[in-house]
Amino acid sequence: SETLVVDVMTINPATVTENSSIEEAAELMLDEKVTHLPVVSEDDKILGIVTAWDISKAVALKYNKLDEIMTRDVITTLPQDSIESAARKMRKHNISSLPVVNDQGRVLGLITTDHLSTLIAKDK
Amino acid sequence: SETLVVDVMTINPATVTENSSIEEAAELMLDEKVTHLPVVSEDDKILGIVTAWDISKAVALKYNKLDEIMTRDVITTLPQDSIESAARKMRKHNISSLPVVNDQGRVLGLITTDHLSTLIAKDK
Ligand SMILES: C[S@@+](CC[C@H](N)C(=O)[O-])C[C@H]1O[C@@H](n2cnc3c(N)ncnc32)[C@H](O)[C@@H]1O
Ligand SMILES: C[S@@+](CC[C@H](N)C(=O)[O-])C[C@H]1O[C@@H](n2cnc3c(N)ncnc32)[C@H](O)[C@@H]1O
Repeated sequence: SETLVVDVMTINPATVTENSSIEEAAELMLDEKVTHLPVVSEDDKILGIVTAWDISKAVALKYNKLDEIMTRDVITTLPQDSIESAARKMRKHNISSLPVVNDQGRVLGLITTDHLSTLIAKDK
Repeated sequence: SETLVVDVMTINPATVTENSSIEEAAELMLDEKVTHLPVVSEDDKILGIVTAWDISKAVALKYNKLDEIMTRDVITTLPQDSIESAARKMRKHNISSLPVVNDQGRVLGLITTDHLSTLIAKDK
């Protein structure tokens, strides 16, 4: 039977708020050893995403505020979606992760290309 | 038949040298839309790797030189290795890419978890 996003996602991923600084986002990525942080509202609804690539962009272009580097039009997936549809979405948009949300937009998890690559590691 | 690293890797990936600055590495990642840059010698031999996560670490810990953030004990793979062995190496070390080298350590390509996730996208 099919493998779903909920079967492989990270539950309760580390997140930041819109008021976080770039340094705080960088420190959280370092501490949690992650490269993607959903940006959420007070009640955990998805507002955007910031990644290690965005922090690298801040260094290259000398931006100072998280607001200037976060991506607001976030591509997300549902827990019950198949991993193939998640993989297709990530390939289509050249992104390495998708926040997993419920139908009210509340962040439940995070799925990344690392998770999917791990499935290939187990295949044989 | 088996899918090999050479079948999916990026050929001639963007690279930096040990004398590159953190800003130059960040600019190259932005321009090429990548998150991993092998660090190479004058004759293209692998010396290390620097990633968007390392640049994020530089922001968090206030490091200024590429030398202070690059990883020197690089885990690599050969073109003729299977994608499953590449996926297992990346999972084992919690890394998202492997420089592809020949047996003299010359950089031929780069394989990432994005490449492997793309294979899941095509499966169905
Ligand atoms: C075009 S990708 C290339 C690098 C790498 N694949 C990555 O995902 O970081 C980098 C950009 O994609 C954005 N991004 C990452 N995940 C996203 C998602 N789920 N929805 C929308 N944008 C996303 C980041 O904010 C960053 O600006
Ligand atoms: C522990 S990983 C966690 C984040 C993410 N998975 C990544 O690969 O960037 C981050 C560290 O792995 C290192 N790294 C990435 N690819 C590597 C490789 N092929 N060999 C050795 N270290 C590597 C980076 O230099 C960085 O310091």
